[in-house]
Amino acid sequence: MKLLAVANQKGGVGKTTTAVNLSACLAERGKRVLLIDLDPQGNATSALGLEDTGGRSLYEPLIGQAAVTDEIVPTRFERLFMIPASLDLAGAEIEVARLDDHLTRLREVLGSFIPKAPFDYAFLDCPPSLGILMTNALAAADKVLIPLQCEYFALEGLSKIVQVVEQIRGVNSNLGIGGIIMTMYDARTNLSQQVLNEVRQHFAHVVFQTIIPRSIRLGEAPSFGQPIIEYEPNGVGATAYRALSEEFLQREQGA
Amino acid sequence: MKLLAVANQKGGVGKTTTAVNLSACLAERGKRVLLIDLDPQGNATSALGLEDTGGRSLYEPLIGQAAVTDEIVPTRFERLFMIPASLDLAGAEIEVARLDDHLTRLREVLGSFIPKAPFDYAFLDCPPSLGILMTNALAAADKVLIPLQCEYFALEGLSKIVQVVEQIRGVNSNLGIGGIIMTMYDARTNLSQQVLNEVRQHFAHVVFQTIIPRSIRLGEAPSFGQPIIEYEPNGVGATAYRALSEEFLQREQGA
Ligand SMILES: Nc1ncnc2c1ncn2[C@@H]1O[C@H](COP(=O)(O)OP(=O)(O)OP(=O)(O)O)[C@@H](O)[C@H]1O
Ligand SMILES: Nc1ncnc2c1ncn2[C@@H]1O[C@H](COP(=O)(O)OP(=O)(O)OP(=O)(O)O)[C@@H](O)[C@H]1O
Ligand SMILES: [Mg+2]
Ligand SMILES: [Mg+2]
Repeated sequence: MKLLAVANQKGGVGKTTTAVNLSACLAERGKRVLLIDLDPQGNATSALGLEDTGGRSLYEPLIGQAAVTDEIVPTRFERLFMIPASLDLAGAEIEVARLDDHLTRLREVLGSFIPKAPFDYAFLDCPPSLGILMTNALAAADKVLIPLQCEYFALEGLSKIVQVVEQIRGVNSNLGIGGIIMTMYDARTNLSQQVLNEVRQHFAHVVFQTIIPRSIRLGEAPSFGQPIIEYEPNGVGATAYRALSEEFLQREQGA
Repeated sequence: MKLLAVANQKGGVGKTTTAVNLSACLAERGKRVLLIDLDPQGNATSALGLEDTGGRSLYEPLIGQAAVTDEIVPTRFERLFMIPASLDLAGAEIEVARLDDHLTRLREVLGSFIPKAPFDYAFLDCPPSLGILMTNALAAADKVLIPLQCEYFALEGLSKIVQVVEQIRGVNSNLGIGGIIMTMYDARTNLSQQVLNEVRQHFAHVVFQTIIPRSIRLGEAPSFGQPIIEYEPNGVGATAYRALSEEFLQREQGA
């Protein structure tokens, strides 16, 4: 199983939308996928319609009171499983911070699970911050996917997440940048084009060719608990995330 | 001086855009305003074109190594001053967490400054999280302004920030909700209208009448280091934030 963090400390750039829809598209293509909601907000959990999962989350495994496998729940989509978030998860930041291994706690917790996990890929949807949950995700992951909104503040923050990835390599030498995914691209504006050009110039080999356009349907889908391939199967959002899943697999298989 | 936190743990909802442009509009109307960037990302700092301020930030005052007044810098706008952010600020979360008064540290630091501060209003631009910096801001503030993007996930998170405000009242009984500000409203979509209706139904007395529309100029302005009233003085963004500043003052004076 390959473990990928979906992370960017800038808020609202499309981390959850990307983690949920990329997972759904990979499951549609026959891959077995585990989506882990590491954000106490629980947006990925509600985006798949999993409201009440009996408080399951990574919280108890992180504090050593449950096994990872106890927290896995099926979704109604074939081959797509989830470890949901619960509000306890916010408490995990404080509890993990007090441990000696506060940086590598998640890696240890997942360490015995990963080798026998029945999944091809697992994605960690990270909260918008440089706190414990996000750094734990980077310390545990094989790769990080960086969704990047086509806006000025998001571009400004890119060097920061790249710097953090460099620093985490101190504890996780395996960590690589799996790619930068341009999101909420609005072809009618110069700003989107400028940000895209800038990123393509400085991160030519890392940025995905697939661009996710701004589409209101992507914003509507989570209110119905549906990934975009169910909510609007033939729209621009579904087409883009299917193309992203194809490009993702090409990179993985070429890796 | 009145101290207001601009906060919402949901990312990308318009906290910085609101803090910067409301501050600029109030200064334009003759108020003396201090904008404090409490987000290590430093978006409010760059939105006013203050790139290099010699590392000034609230970091040293928070750890007791400098006075608040040392960190105040002028902007090129009359009556608008700033305490910028620097990357050290990320370290403040960890250092403050270790103090006994980790929840009220900012309030103590500002306590001796506020009574003699030469400002009418101070706004704290908060990072997207439920961490130390945000809870410190709420523990110190007289009121909290909650920008709310007209999207499903943002609506889902509203009960969370309201709950956190309730909890903080334990250490800051003075804290009130100054208002909910609807942002990035797109009149062409049902989603925006649904979210607005929902918020008006449950928070009728708290939500501002002024709605901030989605306008690409608001996204472009920070790349020039300009508030919207300078970048596009007669556009929909400037008009909306001027109307918001008027409604804000009416509430303040009526209070
Ligand atoms: N391509 C898109 N087009 C239109 N809306 C989008 C798109 N991608 C995401 N959204 C919407 O934009 C908002 C922000 O996206 P999302 O919540 O996925 O970002 P995030 O980075 O996970 O946010 P946070 O930092 O709070 O975790 C959401 O309301 C989402 O529905
Ligand atoms: N009304 C608007 N219309 C169009 N774009 C907007 C509007 N308000 C904000 N933006 C843009 O949307 C993005 C998110 O806004 P902003 O950064 O102010 O949110 P935030 O809540 O401060 O984010 P964070 O959670 O990362 O601190 C920015 O790129 C900003 O320029
Ligand atoms: Mg998210
Ligand atoms: Mg901000």
